[in-house]
Amino acid sequence: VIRIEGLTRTYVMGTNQVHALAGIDLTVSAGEMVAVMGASGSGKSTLMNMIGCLDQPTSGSYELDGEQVADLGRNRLADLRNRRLGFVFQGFNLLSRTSAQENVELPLLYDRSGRGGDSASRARRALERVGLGDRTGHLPNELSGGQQQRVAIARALVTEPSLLLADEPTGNLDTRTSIEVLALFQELNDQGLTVVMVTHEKEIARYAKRIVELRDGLIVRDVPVHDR
Amino acid sequence: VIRIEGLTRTYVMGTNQVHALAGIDLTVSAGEMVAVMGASGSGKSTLMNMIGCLDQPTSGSYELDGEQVADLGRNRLADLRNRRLGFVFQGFNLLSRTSAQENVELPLLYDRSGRGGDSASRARRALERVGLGDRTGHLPNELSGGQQQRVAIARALVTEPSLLLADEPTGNLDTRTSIEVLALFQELNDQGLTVVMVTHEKEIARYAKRIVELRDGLIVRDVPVHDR
Ligand SMILES: Nc1ncnc2c1ncn2[C@@H]1O[C@H](COP(=O)(O)OP(=O)(O)OP(=O)(O)O)[C@@H](O)[C@H]1O
Ligand SMILES: Nc1ncnc2c1ncn2[C@@H]1O[C@H](COP(=O)(O)OP(=O)(O)OP(=O)(O)O)[C@@H](O)[C@H]1O
Ligand SMILES: [Mg+2]
Ligand SMILES: [Mg+2]
Repeated sequence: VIRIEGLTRTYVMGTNQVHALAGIDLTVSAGEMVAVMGASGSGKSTLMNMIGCLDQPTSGSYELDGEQVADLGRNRLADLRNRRLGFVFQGFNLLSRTSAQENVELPLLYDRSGRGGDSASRARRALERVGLGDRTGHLPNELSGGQQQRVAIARALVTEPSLLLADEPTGNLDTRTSIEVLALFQELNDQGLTVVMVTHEKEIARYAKRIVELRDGLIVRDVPVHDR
Repeated sequence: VIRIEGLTRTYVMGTNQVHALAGIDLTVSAGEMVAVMGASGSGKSTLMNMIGCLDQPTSGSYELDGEQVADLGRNRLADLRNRRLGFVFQGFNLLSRTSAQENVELPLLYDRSGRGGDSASRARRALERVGLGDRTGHLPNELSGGQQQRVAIARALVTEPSLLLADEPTGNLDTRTSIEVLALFQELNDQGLTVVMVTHEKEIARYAKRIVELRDGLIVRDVPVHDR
């Protein structure tokens, strides 16, 4: 699914250069469940934005489902993102004047493949799966931090992606709610969804099958998870 | 320092009522370090907003440093907030077009007490204490999630408050950075800073001296932490 070689991402700030990614080699096959860990500032979100086709590398190659992402035009990229990828952002990125249900419905309205089904009821079902069936009409500022995070998770899953990219999906959730969300990810992974999630909590990472650790923009460790 | 009796906060939404706080009794003395825990949506941020004088209760009384908050006018409240309280928000709430250093300097510019000292160097020192000495010129969108969170922590501490209210201060931080931030809180607490922090991680809560647990807007548990 994902084949990355020699990927770098450098920010130029005045006379300074920040090497957010300093040369990443990473292959993820279909159906894997990978946890990405590492210190604050080590490059996790930058890597996730690359994989999610939301940012361009400074150098290196990225092949998604056999296609070189660098060769794809804007429309093709947007289409790929909408149909195959689900993205849970670290900062939620919900539309503030829009209800929870409408936020979750939004990706379905962009889906030109016409996969059908009533988008409002699909959105409500996705919210029920993350425990927010009684909050569908709330605006983001009428929801707690963890509830906003769960709306972002529902939005990422409603399009039935083949690859889920979740950046700190349980950062604002209590342990019990976190376990419910991870059980949902595992269930979807058993059904074939490829999952790449960033987490800083070891117990959360152990729900995955493989842990990739970043330090200063490089992968320093890539190991399977034993006795899950 | 904090004396709360019978505090409620109810949101009216159409025909529905959401009892975010259903009757809170809580006393916190000067120099305490309290962790507030509870499920997503249990009322933690609502309680923190009350304590931080950022929201008005529906009923009940709140006395801060011997003064009834309900009797205070807007100017007096703003003054109290600026001089005695430091607030770390769950969503960081940084100004997006402003550098890390300027974000941290902001509360010093509002401080009419003229406590003096060059606000730029005080802001830089606060950022160094949270490990961001080399990121002072970055805008929030040029910082990682955990770096933004640390800017929010530096901003809350730069005015040398007597009460720190931190809502999920380590939600986006890796374990090692979290420990550094909590060690800083403990050091300031040893010097007399009263700390009330929300966390969903048990290991983080154990840095405090007391754990208060919320469920559905009520305190269900209030116990000291043993063998820290
Ligand atoms: N403006 C609002 N209007 C209606 N309901 C609200 C509003 N703000 C919060 N709520 C509701 O009040 C309850 C408590 O919210 P609060 O933000 O205090 O929870 P929390 O314990 O901080 O949760 P989390 O751990 O997810 O951050 C939630 O169920 C939420 O949906
Ligand atoms: N637009 C930008 N301009 C300059 N530097 C940036 C920019 N975006 C990110 N950085 C820097 O790149 C590094 C990696 O950032 P990234 O967001 O990937 O880290 P992260 O591992 O996700 O951290 P966290 O766990 O705190 O979320 C950080 O040191 C950050 O300061
Ligand atoms: Mg990040
Ligand atoms: Mg909260």
